[in-house]
Amino acid sequence: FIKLRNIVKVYGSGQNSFLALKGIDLDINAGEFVALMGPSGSGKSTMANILGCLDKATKGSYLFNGVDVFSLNRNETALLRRNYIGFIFQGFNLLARTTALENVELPLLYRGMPKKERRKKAREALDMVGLLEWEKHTSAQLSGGQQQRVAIARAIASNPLFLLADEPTGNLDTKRSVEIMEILSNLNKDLGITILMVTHEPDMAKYATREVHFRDGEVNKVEAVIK
Amino acid sequence: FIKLRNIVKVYGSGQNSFLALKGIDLDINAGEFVALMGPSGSGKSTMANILGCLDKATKGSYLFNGVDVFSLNRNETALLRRNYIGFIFQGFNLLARTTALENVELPLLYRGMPKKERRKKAREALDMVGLLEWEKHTSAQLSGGQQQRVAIARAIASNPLFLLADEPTGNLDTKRSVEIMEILSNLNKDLGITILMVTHEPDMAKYATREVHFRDGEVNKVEAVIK
Ligand SMILES: Nc1ncnc2c1ncn2[C@@H]1O[C@H](COP(=O)(O)OP(=O)(O)OP(=O)(O)O)[C@@H](O)[C@H]1O
Ligand SMILES: Nc1ncnc2c1ncn2[C@@H]1O[C@H](COP(=O)(O)OP(=O)(O)OP(=O)(O)O)[C@@H](O)[C@H]1O
Ligand SMILES: [Mg+2]
Ligand SMILES: [Mg+2]
Repeated sequence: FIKLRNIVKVYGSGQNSFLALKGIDLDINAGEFVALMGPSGSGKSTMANILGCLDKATKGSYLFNGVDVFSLNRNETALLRRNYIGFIFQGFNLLARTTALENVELPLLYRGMPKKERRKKAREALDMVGLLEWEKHTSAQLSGGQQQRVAIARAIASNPLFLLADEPTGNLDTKRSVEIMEILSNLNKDLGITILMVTHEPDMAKYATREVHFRDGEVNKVEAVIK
Repeated sequence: FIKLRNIVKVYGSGQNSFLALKGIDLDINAGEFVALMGPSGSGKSTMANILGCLDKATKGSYLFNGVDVFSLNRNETALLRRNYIGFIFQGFNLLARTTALENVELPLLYRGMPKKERRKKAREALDMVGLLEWEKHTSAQLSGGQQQRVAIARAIASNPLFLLADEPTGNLDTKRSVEIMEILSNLNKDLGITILMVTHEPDMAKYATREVHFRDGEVNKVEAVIK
């Protein structure tokens, strides 16, 4: 399903260049739930952004369902992302001055879903994360953990083929974190959605079917987690 | 040192009003390290913003070192905050397109510290959080956990009398989180800095001398933590 070969990522150039990924090989099979772990600054978000087709590698190749992602132009990449990928950002990335409901509807709007269906699906997703009563609040009128949950609802509302979650529970209390992990685990088991989740919390990684550990821009080890 | 009586906070007005704090009484003695815990949306950041003189309550009184905070005008409040309070934001709140070093220097600049001393203090704080090599990176060139650590360095560089930390370890791996907790614990024990830390991680709350638990805008329980 997903094949990464020799992925290198350099930020900046010349004097200011920073080598964030030093040649990553990674395979992800359809239906897996991978936990990507590692110290702060080890390259997890950089990897997630490349897998989510939000950023290109400096070198290497990325096959997504047989498609050579780095050979696509900007429009084709946006289309691939829009139709098949859901992304939960580490910094939430909600639109300011936009309500929680409108934020969750956005990816469905891009897919051309009619308004009535879009609104229904968005409300279902907000309800799953416990925020239906807050649908009219804008990002500035939500707590940190509530913004994170809106970002989660936005990514799952469209049932993407491949869901990337970058630290989805960093701002949540334990009870809410377990609720989110159960939602992701059910999406993976019941709907077969392939998931890559970045996390630094071992308790959350337990919900995954495999762990990959990064250190300083390289794969440190891969653990098959026996379920 | 700090006395809160009957603190009520309502966001918005009329139809759109939201009662976030329902009458909080809280005393904090000089030199305490209080952990403020509770579910997502229970009012912790709202409380921290009022204690940090970043926001005013709708009702109630706040005595800071004998000063009636809500009777101060904007300038006097800004002066109190600038000279006595350090704040680590849940969303980091770093200045974009500004280097890590400049971000940490900012509170020292506001206090009128001369450039040479300011630069030295800022570098010491960045070194404490492990980011001296990243001093020229701007916020966009830093990982989530690195931005969080710059926000921590910025708040501690000026050795404030009262330090507020809103979820300071949400984006950090366990090793970095423990390092930050040891820095805060040492600031509290060695320099007598009073700390209020919002956290949802029980392992981090263990470093505090007292726990206060919120639920739905009210104090749920106060636990004296025996050290
Ligand atoms: N500007 C605002 N307008 C309306 N409601 C708001 C506003 N800011 C916060 N709220 C609401 O007030 C409540 C408390 O928010 P607060 O940010 O204090 O929670 P919190 O305990 O810090 O949560 P978290 O752990 O998720 O960060 C939340 O339900 C939130 O939706
Ligand atoms: N635009 C950029 N320019 C220069 N360096 C960058 C840029 N973006 C990230 N970096 C650096 O690349 C490294 C990896 O960053 P990345 O965000 O992938 O880490 P991470 O594993 O997600 O960390 P965290 O757990 O703290 O979120 C970091 O050292 C960071 O400073
Ligand atoms: Mg990251
Ligand atoms: Mg908060």
